[in-house]
Amino acid sequence: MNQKGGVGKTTTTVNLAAALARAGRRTLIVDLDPQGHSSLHVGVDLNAPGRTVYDVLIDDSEPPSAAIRPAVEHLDILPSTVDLAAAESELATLPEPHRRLDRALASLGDRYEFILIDCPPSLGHLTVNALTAAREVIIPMQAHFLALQGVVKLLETVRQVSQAYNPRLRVSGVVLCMHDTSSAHTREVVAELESFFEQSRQAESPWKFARVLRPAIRRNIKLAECPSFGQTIFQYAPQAPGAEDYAALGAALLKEWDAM
Amino acid sequence: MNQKGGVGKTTTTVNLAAALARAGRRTLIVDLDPQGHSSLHVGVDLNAPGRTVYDVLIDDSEPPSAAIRPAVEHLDILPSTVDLAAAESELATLPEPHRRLDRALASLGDRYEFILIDCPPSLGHLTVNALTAAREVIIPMQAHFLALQGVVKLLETVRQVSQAYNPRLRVSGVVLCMHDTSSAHTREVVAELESFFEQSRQAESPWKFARVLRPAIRRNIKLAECPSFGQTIFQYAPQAPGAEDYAALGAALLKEWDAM
Ligand SMILES: Nc1ncnc2c1ncn2[C@@H]1O[C@H](COP(=O)(O)OP(=O)(O)OP(=O)(O)O)[C@@H](O)[C@H]1O
Ligand SMILES: Nc1ncnc2c1ncn2[C@@H]1O[C@H](COP(=O)(O)OP(=O)(O)OP(=O)(O)O)[C@@H](O)[C@H]1O
Ligand SMILES: [Mg+2]
Ligand SMILES: [Mg+2]
Repeated sequence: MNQKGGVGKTTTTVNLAAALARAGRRTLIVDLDPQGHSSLHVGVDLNAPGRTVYDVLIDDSEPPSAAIRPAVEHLDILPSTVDLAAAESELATLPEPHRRLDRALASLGDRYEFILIDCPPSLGHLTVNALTAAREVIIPMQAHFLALQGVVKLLETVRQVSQAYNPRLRVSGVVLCMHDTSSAHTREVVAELESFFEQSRQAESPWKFARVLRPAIRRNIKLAECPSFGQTIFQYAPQAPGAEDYAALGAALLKEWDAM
Repeated sequence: MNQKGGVGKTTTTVNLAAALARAGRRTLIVDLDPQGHSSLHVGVDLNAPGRTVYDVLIDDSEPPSAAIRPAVEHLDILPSTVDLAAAESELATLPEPHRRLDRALASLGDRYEFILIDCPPSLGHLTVNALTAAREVIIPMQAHFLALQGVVKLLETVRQVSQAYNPRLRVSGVVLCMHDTSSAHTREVVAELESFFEQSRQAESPWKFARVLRPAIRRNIKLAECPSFGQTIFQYAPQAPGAEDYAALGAALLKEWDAM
């Protein structure tokens, strides 16, 4: 999640999920963004009829399994729809509006080893549902000066939701997206992020063990091209730097999560 | 303006304004984004006391001139503040909430030849104020498949505001930001945009004469670095491709606007 737009949330959700699936791990993408970009990214036709995450959130009796569709081997998706925009206000009228997704996903039992939730660029009801349901928060961002400005606010929101609804929530860390390895400025921004996380080790907070996740995901035009074919980077350009980086990030996170 | 985040609104507002100022034209930047990125970009200290666009919007008796500060030669800024986030809801309680900026800027008379307004990534009261006050709309975006998805909705919003509050509003066109000239995919997305604008010539709409503006602004890390020094690209790296592109875009727009 990241309330800032265009930082790599969708690209990371889809390609990291695909990396986990390639490692043989049963993975589900939940597209919680009314823009439906994760759904488009794996070839879902947003205009075709079918149940979506909107039905699952708004209607207690709607089982997520009826809405889930296959994407690639070991990877399924619970797709979005433009109707989801209405959910931001409709959720407010329901009981325990922040816990709708949590309950729905709990009903899936252990069908999936990993569930990755793509959030919209906002801190509204949809994102709060994601933070209430999740175990971990991954924050995609660019290592740019202006991008640093939003991180503190984001972490404060995570803390508030954690305290109110999900005490076990923790921030795994930041995924550096569209990364330019050649720039000194980029290195300075990364250093600033790493030093912030270092200083957070001392006190209790959801980001106590957060860090800059590795590897960074280099800018690679193939990552911007594959959504237009409804494919993950591994289907579209498996030799590309974008595939290499997301595969390595997936392997690094699996190593950490399997050890927990 | 563009309701999508991270597309180049701030980078374009500041560096295009700076290009106009370099051509000797008296220019004002209005920072309408609570994030305050345009203000940061030209070295304004958001924490220092002083009047801001928030005071001007909320308080009828507050003259914009009291809030305006110099940035570089021929370029001033009406800065933002984090308080502006409250304006989204406070504006709703005021009479003619959409026209507050229009009235405030009208009081400046002909003090400035050009006023460029940096909008937040949303279609709320602040952006509607900008669309009500403006003559022209410039849409920064990346030539990526996923970026195309938001354009239709954006233009519909422009049409609604134009019909309700500002019949003379017109869309100048799209500025291609962070442009990758080497990719066939990018060329296809640009072709799709150009063909959309071609087909719009036949009917009346605010985008009847809109087009893809030239030149595109190439990806250039210098453009991401200069905000951290509170400088425009012309101060920070006047020989860089980013400076070259924004200077050429400024010249092209001046040619069009001077002919009107
Ligand atoms: N490493 C990369 N290299 C090149 N292009 C990238 C990379 N990561 C993302 N992109 C492209 O940048 C754009 C923004 O990325 P993405 O859509 O993943 O961001 P987002 O945070 O999900 O945006 P939103 O806030 O709109 O949901 C997309 O067009 C995407 O294809
Ligand atoms: N041509 C470019 N080359 C390299 N970096 C760029 C370029 N244009 C913009 N950037 C960088 O990309 C990021 C997003 O740009 P910018 O802040 O201008 O977008 P925005 O639309 O104003 O975002 P927001 O929606 O948050 O207001 C910034 O870190 C900026 O410095
Ligand atoms: Mg997205
Ligand atoms: Mg901005």
